[in-house]
Amino acid sequence: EQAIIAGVAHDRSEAKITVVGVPDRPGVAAAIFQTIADAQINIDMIVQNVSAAATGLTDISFTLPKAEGKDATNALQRVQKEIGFQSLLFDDTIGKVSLVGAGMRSHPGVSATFFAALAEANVNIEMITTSEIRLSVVVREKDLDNAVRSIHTAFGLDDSNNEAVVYG
Amino acid sequence: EQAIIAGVAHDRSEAKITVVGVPDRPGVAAAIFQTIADAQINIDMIVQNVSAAATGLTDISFTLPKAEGKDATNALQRVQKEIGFQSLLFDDTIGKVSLVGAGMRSHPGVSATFFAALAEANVNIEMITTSEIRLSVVVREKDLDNAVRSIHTAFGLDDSNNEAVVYG
Ligand SMILES: C[C@@H](O)[C@H](N)C(=O)O
Ligand SMILES: C[C@@H](O)[C@H](N)C(=O)O
Repeated sequence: EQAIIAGVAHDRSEAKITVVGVPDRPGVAAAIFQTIADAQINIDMIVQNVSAAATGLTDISFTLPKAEGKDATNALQRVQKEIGFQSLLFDDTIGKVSLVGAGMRSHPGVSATFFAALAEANVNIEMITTSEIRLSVVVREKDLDNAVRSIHTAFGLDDSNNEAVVYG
Repeated sequence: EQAIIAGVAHDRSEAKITVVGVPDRPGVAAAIFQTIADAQINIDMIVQNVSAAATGLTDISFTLPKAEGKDATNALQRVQKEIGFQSLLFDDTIGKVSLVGAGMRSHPGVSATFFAALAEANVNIEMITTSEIRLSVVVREKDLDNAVRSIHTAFGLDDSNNEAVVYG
């Protein structure tokens, strides 16, 4: 089975919020995102990795339009005590870059090549979230253009042609 | 704009590996996933959240077929010193459940409802990764069927009809 690489998407319109030190027990994610929904804030990526065994705490990060950052942090601060998280981080100088394609699950070389392209451009990868059709990373906003160029080069993609690249 | 909820996918065939205490600097993700690619291991989800400011370390988790777990941990152990991560966690009793749809980004109520369904079933959410068309969580394998049932109920989905539910 071949992987298809359709192209590279990038976005500099988003900010990131990290809810730090979230108790890892049922109901907490629900409370956080109900608060966000009640404030009518649109969410793009949500990322949560496993909690630390020692603390029973984890972090939940999500991205959203920059203009909605203040509303989101205000809404979350109001429920901090009730939910029990330690702190909030707000970051509005991120860029998001994604490799868009299909069948990428059975081609581990695709993610290796994607991450190598970022390394080649000396771009630090701050967050990763992937699916079979989309590999997305968060980087510094200032690194976004270099990241996009490097990924285009690594996969032989060219802005001017709209054909997908077959990999594998 | 309305969100479309197409259905719920679930998967109990995967295991999870967490590379713990990964230095947060360019090139590290590339090295980890080149190791995995060289071992010809298929990867599904990759999740990385932001590093701790105090330590400069983060974790990278990924899921893969259970049968490939040993090969993956062996391959990573061989490069532990070179890459510099602290430890590896291997977990083969996970379940993955996903809400599949479209336009979910502009409907924060969708993720709130999804997470609330899991909370309602007393299912702990161990990892989260989302896109506009798919919200995926990792839970205990033993909780998978309860999670799926609860999500069906929360969204008014019915296994017997194949129509998508419109939300919003
Ligand atoms: C951390 C958060 O996801 C929690 N485990 C929950 O289920 O809500
Ligand atoms: C942690 C890892 O993603 C690292 N920041 C890298 O860029 O490779």
